[in-house]
Amino acid sequence: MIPTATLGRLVTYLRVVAELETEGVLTTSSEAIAGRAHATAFQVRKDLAYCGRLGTRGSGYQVAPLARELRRALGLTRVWHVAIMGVGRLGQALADYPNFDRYDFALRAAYDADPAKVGSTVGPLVVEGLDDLAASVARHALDMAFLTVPAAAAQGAADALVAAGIRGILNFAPTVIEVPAHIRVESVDFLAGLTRLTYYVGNPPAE
Amino acid sequence: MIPTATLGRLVTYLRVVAELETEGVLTTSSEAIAGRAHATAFQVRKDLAYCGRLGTRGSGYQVAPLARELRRALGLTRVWHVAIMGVGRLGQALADYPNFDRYDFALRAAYDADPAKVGSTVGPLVVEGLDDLAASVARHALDMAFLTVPAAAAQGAADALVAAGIRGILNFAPTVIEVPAHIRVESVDFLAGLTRLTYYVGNPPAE
Ligand SMILES: NC(=O)c1ccc[n+]([C@@H]2O[C@H](COP(=O)([O-])OP(=O)(O)OC[C@H]3O[C@@H](n4cnc5c(N)ncnc54)[C@H](O)[C@@H]3O)[C@@H](O)[C@H]2O)c1
Ligand SMILES: NC(=O)c1ccc[n+]([C@@H]2O[C@H](COP(=O)([O-])OP(=O)(O)OC[C@H]3O[C@@H](n4cnc5c(N)ncnc54)[C@H](O)[C@@H]3O)[C@@H](O)[C@H]2O)c1
Repeated sequence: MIPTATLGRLVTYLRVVAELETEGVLTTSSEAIAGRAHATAFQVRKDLAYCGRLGTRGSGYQVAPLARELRRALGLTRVWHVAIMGVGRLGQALADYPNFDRYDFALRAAYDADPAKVGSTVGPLVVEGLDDLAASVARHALDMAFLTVPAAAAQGAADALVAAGIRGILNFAPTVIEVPAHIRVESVDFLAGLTRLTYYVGNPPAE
Repeated sequence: MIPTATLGRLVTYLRVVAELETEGVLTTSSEAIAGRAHATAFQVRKDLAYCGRLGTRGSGYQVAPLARELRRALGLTRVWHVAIMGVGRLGQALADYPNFDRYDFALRAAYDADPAKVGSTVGPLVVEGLDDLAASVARHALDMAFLTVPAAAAQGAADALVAAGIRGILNFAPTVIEVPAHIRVESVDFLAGLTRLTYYVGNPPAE
């Protein structure tokens, strides 16, 4: 298992290397990756060692093989099927979000507890109710779900997803949800970015 | 200046310590903080040294003074005024987001380029147009803005905010925006959380 802190950094390096790939860059260095990833070149070299022997001392890394190696180490070697649980404002904004396919994520289903929303279309999906959730999760071969319901409904909606066979939840609701040990929850927290931004706005670099 | 990587971790420690505060916990340790922050106790002690001499060896940290000290070190010592630029689905979801006041952020204004939205109410705000943006930014004493417009409109909307006197932008749009050196941009990227989630779902811990 990759330690959590290292995993967070490897995910950032993959975003950086994927950006270099779309920019047509062929080779890069730990210094160049560190600059875009807000890390040190030493940390980059140490972390990339988790993915096997990459790059040669003195001549850097080939971008395309490095991206492939990072995707393999992070388990992004197949298309992952994702659902939206709660098709309100945020759920609808996510249904339209461009670029999922660039990362091999496929939005496959959308669910809402409001009968008035069931049957409507959002992005590429038709909204389903919660009646036969387990059968629907199996039919769409779902792996994970975005939890985009109000905070008060979050635990109940998470329980329904877990009972239906979902193995991972990306929680957008501002509340902590409890799940069994074999289910994974990651929370999305834009307040962390806002707090970092505040620090920089309050401490502008000397001109 | 606090190095970027350290800043990211201090922001996480503040969230952890603030959670302990709302749970009524009076004292904590670097081990307890490290557990919730996915860091090592050594890293926590090293990072907290940036905020001055805190805690005593062997008996841990007092939670309330530690939270105060972290807020001071991060510049969260006053209320920061934030605007929403682009009042679509995500902008509206943000206007309703609970807890801003717990972190001393005040939503003060909302702007949209669509004349049909100007004058409508969203959360606590009345939507304004872009005509007198500089005058409005001054009137609301705005510091920062959420950029929640479509990717194609993001650079133009950012330019308008910078020209109007905004000093920090939290960018939700999936595109890189260019700003002058004295303006700070932080991007919100839920794909990093989704990628971490994928790794754990693909590598479940042994039972
Ligand atoms: N992390 C972020 O970036 C961020 C930003 C804004 C809002 N939020 C949070 O996202 C969540 C959604 O916000 P919103 O503005 O879209 O809310 P919303 O009220 O517009 O939508 C919520 C939807 O969830 C549905 N719902 C309620 N209970 C349900 C259940 N048990 N099962 C399935 N569906 C259910 C509702 O019918 C509704 O369609 C909120 O918790 C909000 O605080 C997160
Ligand atoms: N980071 C995340 O968590 C996340 C999640 C979902 C969507 N998004 C992104 O957020 C953005 C908004 O998504 P949405 O679903 O709310 O879009 P939307 O189309 O519902 O809303 C966009 C709003 O921006 C306004 N607008 C367009 N050009 C403008 C300009 N130049 N100045 C001011 N306002 C302008 C439009 O009138 C509209 O009201 C998109 O870029 C989307 O990809 C981010």
